[in-house]
Amino acid sequence: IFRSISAVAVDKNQAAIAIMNVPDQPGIAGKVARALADESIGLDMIMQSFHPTSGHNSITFTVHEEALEDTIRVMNNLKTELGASDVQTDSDCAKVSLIGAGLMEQPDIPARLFDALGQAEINIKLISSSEVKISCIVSREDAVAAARAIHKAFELEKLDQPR
Amino acid sequence: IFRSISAVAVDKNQAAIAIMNVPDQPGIAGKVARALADESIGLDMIMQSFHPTSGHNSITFTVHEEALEDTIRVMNNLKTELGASDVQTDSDCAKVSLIGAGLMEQPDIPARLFDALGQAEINIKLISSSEVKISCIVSREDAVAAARAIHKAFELEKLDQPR
Ligand SMILES: C[C@@H](O)[C@H](N)C(=O)O
Ligand SMILES: C[C@@H](O)[C@H](N)C(=O)O
Repeated sequence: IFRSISAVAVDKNQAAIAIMNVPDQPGIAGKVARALADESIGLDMIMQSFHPTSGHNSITFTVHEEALEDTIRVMNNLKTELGASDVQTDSDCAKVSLIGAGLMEQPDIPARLFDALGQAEINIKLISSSEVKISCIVSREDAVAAARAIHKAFELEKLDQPR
Repeated sequence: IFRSISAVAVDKNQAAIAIMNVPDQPGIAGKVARALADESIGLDMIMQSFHPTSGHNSITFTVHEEALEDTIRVMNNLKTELGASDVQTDSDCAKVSLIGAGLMEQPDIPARLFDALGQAEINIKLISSSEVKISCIVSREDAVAAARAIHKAFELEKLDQPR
């Protein structure tokens, strides 16, 4: 059984927002993060991955759903300033995370996690990972089934933790 | 001074690869991660963010640079199977990470981190974050300057750690 895995965490109150097609130049991410900090908007996750067209990129943030409106306002101001193409949002977000130690050291762990969600017919909207936590954003209605599928895939019920 | 920040870590031996425009349906991320696990390819980071066109998405991985060739082979096989548009790679990757506790609780921390890189004229290729670590992929030639800029921005030299 997976000794390095300790728990599955669920946060149903998330929302995602992305500023799309900003210039891929130094200082842009700083401007965006600074504008959010100036309004004391707390961030949960930040993701920037490969972008189809070179010279541009998009930055995705997840925030507490109550902060989404403020975040949209800040991003729309930045859109004009940075010449972004648009701001995309998704208010139907729940974060489901696998928590443990050295999660990325065994390639079978991310595979088993994503397989479990796939077999449960749950679509993954966003992914972020580190050594101690792999997080997937799914729709809120899928959150409970997602947590259950991951529990089962990693035999967490055998740990009998008072979660 | 930032009590919650403890260190800056640098890993110069990374490479990034992304499978672009896969169907945004349940089970796809599982297929990709399983194919990599079957070849025992260790992953460092996994990122999936907002995608410009709905119905498709791209998944970005970072691996040890020595694993890039194997990873490209696996991804090219998947490309045909999943109907992906292409596989993008970047072998010039260094991961520079800020490590601490509760990093996302203070919005000023990500802002200061990205500002520091922007002011040092360092372009951020990929971003991934969690409560205890914010990682940026930059080009290898920028790694040392990036670590130094972050150290300075968070006054880490005052911690006088034998890093
Ligand atoms: C897109 C944004 O991350 C940019 N590359 C920067 O360094 O700020
Ligand atoms: C793109 C991929 O992540 C897909 N949404 C899945 O759930 O597997």
